[in-house]
Amino acid sequence: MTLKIAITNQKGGVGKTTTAVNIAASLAKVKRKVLLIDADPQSNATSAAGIPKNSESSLYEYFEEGGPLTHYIKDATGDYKIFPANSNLVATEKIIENTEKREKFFSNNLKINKKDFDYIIFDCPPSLNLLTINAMEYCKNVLVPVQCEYYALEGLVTLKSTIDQLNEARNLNIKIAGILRTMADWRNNLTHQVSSELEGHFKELVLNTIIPRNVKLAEAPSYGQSILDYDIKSIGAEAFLSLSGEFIRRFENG
Amino acid sequence: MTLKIAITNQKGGVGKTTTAVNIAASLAKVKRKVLLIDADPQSNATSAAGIPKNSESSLYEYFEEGGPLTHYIKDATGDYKIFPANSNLVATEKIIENTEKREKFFSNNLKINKKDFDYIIFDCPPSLNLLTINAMEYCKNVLVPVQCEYYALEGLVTLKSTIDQLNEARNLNIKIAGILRTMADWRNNLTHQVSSELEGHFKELVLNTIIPRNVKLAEAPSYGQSILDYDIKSIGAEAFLSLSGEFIRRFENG
Ligand SMILES: Nc1ncnc2c1ncn2[C@@H]1O[C@H](COP(=O)(O)OP(=O)(O)OP(=O)(O)O)[C@@H](O)[C@H]1O
Ligand SMILES: Nc1ncnc2c1ncn2[C@@H]1O[C@H](COP(=O)(O)OP(=O)(O)OP(=O)(O)O)[C@@H](O)[C@H]1O
Ligand SMILES: [Mg+2]
Ligand SMILES: [Mg+2]
Repeated sequence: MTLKIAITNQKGGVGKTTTAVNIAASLAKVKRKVLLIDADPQSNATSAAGIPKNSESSLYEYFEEGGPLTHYIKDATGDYKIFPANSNLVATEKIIENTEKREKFFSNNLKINKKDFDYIIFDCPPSLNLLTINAMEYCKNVLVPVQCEYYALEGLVTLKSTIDQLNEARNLNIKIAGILRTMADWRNNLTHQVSSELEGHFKELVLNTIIPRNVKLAEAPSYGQSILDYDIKSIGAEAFLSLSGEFIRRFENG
Repeated sequence: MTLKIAITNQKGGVGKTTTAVNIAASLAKVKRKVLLIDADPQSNATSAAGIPKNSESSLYEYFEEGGPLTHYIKDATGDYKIFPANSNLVATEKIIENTEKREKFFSNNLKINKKDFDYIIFDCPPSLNLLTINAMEYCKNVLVPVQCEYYALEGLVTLKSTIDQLNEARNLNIKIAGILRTMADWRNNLTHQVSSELEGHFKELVLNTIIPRNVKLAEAPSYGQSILDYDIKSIGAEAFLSLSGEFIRRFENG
């Protein structure tokens, strides 16, 4: 049974791409078949996977030109597969805008053989645009990385009410599957405050694994590597390996 | 002569809002009359200025209902004025989409008496949408905060080429007035690498003032205060006061 997860938060810079790339690599390490789909025209996940950003292969070309999925999907540097992005993705949003059932464009047009993958993970841009909404609808499950800081906490309340509105207005059935605390720096009071506020508000939705602030995580993408290949002994790598364990417990054994 | 500056970068979480709020407060401290316009539906600048996010006063209401600007502009906690935002701003984007000369909607409809202000500063959302493009066109000058990390560097190249394309296609004459290095942590190699790469590529566009990573800057907004009111002795406050000096040298005496 393929598990589909959209990594989303309209607040910028909270660690969506860092989470997408490193959880894909960590799940691949424990022998899961993982497809990471880069739905952000900025193509950060694509370059972190070691793929050139300006390749002619993205969801845009797939929807425009068709052809077998294997033509578009590439091998990432971390044993997982990636559906890369490029700047043409901006045009995909315009195309989706002019179709019926805009929110279900991916569900109606993205034909992935579920038997090929155990996990399909989307990296989304920092806005609740049609690319993000389509990824959420396609996956139904949303993982929300939240930096342990004030604005990110504010953003979560907005995201939750947007999802509730979409579900009511368009009968989409999207749910927040988990909230992941990122860039935690326990030397700062702010991290403690935001972290306990999240636990108070969102209770069992908050994942046990917390990703610490670790410069190795920021260095790895400039080499086109996941944290596991860049520095397996770092606290960042440890955190993502333990996150893959939590994924398996929470989503596979449910 | 009113100086207009749009603070923009489609890469998320690079310090756009932190820069907008604290440069507005720092310029107000040295007796400049400053209007900060929050053009991001997330309304982070609005809450950092001590104004409730769900007020009925944003560019959306101004364009829809009209009336005197004084009805919409509020006093911020830091001696500057703010044109707040709320989530209705998302609808403004749709309205702009359906007009002629979409990029000049703000220039054609936002009537601010330039004599009232020395500086008009826009805080933009993390995407190159019509709100951001309108703010860039209205101001002509763009300040780009860049976190000293890999993805932010990649994003800058995209932003520059987007501005060049807009200028050519729509004759807009937008220019990057300055690049501001943010969240610099000199203990990390990455900061040194990205910083020198920026200096190499963008030469005199890179501002001399560098904003250091300082947790006080992340704490201040949860109290609805600028860094000057929250902790005037912090390294964050020092950096923004020196940035206001560089603004005066570069933009006023230019
Ligand atoms: N735990 C961490 N420790 C240190 N640096 C981190 C961590 N997580 C992410 N970063 C760095 O912080 C920056 C923001 O992270 P990232 O780009 O993954 O966020 P994002 O939510 O995908 O941003 P966007 O909103 O632009 O898509 C990047 O430079 C990244 O390398
Ligand atoms: N110099 C700094 N030192 C420490 N923390 C900072 C600094 N600048 C910004 N921050 C914090 O980093 C986070 C991102 O900054 P901010 O929200 O200003 O970026 P942004 O570019 O406006 O984000 P968005 O793309 O969502 O609009 C915030 O939690 C902010 O408080
Ligand atoms: Mg990202
Ligand atoms: Mg912001």
